Amino acid sequence: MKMIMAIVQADDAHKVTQALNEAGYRVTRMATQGGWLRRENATLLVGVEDTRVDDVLRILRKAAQRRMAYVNVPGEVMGAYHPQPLEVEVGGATVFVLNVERFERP
Amino acid sequence: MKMIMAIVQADDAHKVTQALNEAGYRVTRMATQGGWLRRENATLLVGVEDTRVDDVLRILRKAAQRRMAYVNVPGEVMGAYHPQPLEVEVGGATVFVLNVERFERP
Amino acid sequence: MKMIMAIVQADDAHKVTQALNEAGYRVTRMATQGGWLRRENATLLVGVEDTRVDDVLRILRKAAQRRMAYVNVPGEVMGAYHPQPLEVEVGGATVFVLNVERFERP
Ligand SMILES: Nc1ncnc2c1ncn2[C@@H]1O[C@@H]2COP(=O)(O)O[C@H]3[C@@H](O)[C@H](n4cnc5c(N)ncnc54)O[C@@H]3COP(=O)(O)O[C@H]2[C@H]1O
Ligand SMILES: Nc1ncnc2c1ncn2[C@@H]1O[C@@H]2COP(=O)(O)O[C@H]3[C@@H](O)[C@H](n4cnc5c(N)ncnc54)O[C@@H]3COP(=O)(O)O[C@H]2[C@H]1O
Ligand SMILES: Nc1ncnc2c1ncn2[C@@H]1O[C@@H]2COP(=O)(O)O[C@H]3[C@@H](O)[C@H](n4cnc5c(N)ncnc54)O[C@@H]3COP(=O)(O)O[C@H]2[C@H]1O
Repeated sequence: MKMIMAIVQADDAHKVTQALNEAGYRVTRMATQGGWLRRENATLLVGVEDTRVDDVLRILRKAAQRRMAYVNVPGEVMGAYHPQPLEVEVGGATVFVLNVERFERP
Repeated sequence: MKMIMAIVQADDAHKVTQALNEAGYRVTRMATQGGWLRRENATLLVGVEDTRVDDVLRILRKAAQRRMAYVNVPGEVMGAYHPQPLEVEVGGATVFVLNVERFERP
Repeated sequence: MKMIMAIVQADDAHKVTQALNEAGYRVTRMATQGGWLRRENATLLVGVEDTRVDDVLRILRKAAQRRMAYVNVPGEVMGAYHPQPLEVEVGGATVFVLNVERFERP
């Protein structure tokens, strides 16, 4: 079994969770925060059989499209002052796949 | 060392944490949400020596009893409308055991 | 790749995250709670290349100093009543390093 930890934008979390659930995958959602932009995002925990990892990645790619957006960066990030909004890439997912040694439902 | 990630019902989280603490185990609690029923639940992180995993599972089984309950399922889950409450199994724990390569207290 | 899970005091989370970001590390922050003192703390997720783990530990040691403090312990912990504040060690970090089998940005 593998534990997939997928960090997605807060706005994409609902759509991604629904797409995974409809494909039969179980999902647990954690409200998290990005360290750099200090904006709310979401980390989804998805425990799946080893053979299902690629299918989950396919669903993530489709449901969490990467796109460019203008965001207000907190003034004191890295000490410089950003009076203008900064164009950063948002959307998409950052995904870590970890091995699960045991899965139990005591 | 192993990292035990135990997803339990929100109502059981306090009782489970206390039982683990009283047995000498350290616990970190995360407020999480189920993807399917969209209800609050809790994910407990418990880092333990390899030989202690079965003892933690025993405590989880005892403190988080599985039981049937009626819940209101959000109307648009999977597109169908559920006017009546649905009987689902609640309680219990969903447990993932991951390997910890290093444990440090810098 | 490794996933570093660092549990730090809530008061230290911002300073630690900034120090890691300024060193070029990506950080995701989760608001968590200690099981024993039931106080807010923070769990930081930092996915890094294998060779960078020691550098992250060095930054954690510097930014999250361990120190003694008086805290009010919830009355019913372990059944005993603590009328006086208890001196416990706070600060510092509890760090788990887990192996990441795959890292993807679908
Ligand atoms: N130290 C740094 N120097 C320069 N640029 C930086 C930086 N830290 C972050 N960025 C940039 O800012 C975006 C938002 O980062 P944030 O930390 O708020 O939000 C991040 C963070 O919460 C998480 N994340 C990404 N990589 C991670 C990793 N290796 N470990 C833990 N969390 C990660 O995913 C969110 C989106 O990341 P993404 O890479 O798409 O997008 C990142 C990246 O393009
Ligand atoms: N492999 C896994 N990976 C990550 N998290 C996991 C997981 N298995 C369980 N969980 C977490 O544990 C909660 C309880 O799961 P359980 O399987 O007992 O009880 C579940 C299950 O009986 C059912 N269910 C969940 N997803 C389903 C799906 N895609 N299709 C059919 N039934 C589903 O609804 C109950 C509540 O689900 P909910 O998502 O609200 O809440 C889930 C979810 O937060
Ligand atoms: N192996 C592990 N697995 C998961 N999470 C872990 C962990 N070790 C530490 N943590 C997390 O780190 C926080 C600080 O732990 P620390 O050991 O420095 O400081 C601890 C420790 O000195 C003491 N303590 C905790 N549990 C205890 C227990 N069962 N018996 C005796 N002392 C305990 O109280 C302090 C605060 O504990 P609290 O639970 O509120 O908060 C803990 C907990 O959230």
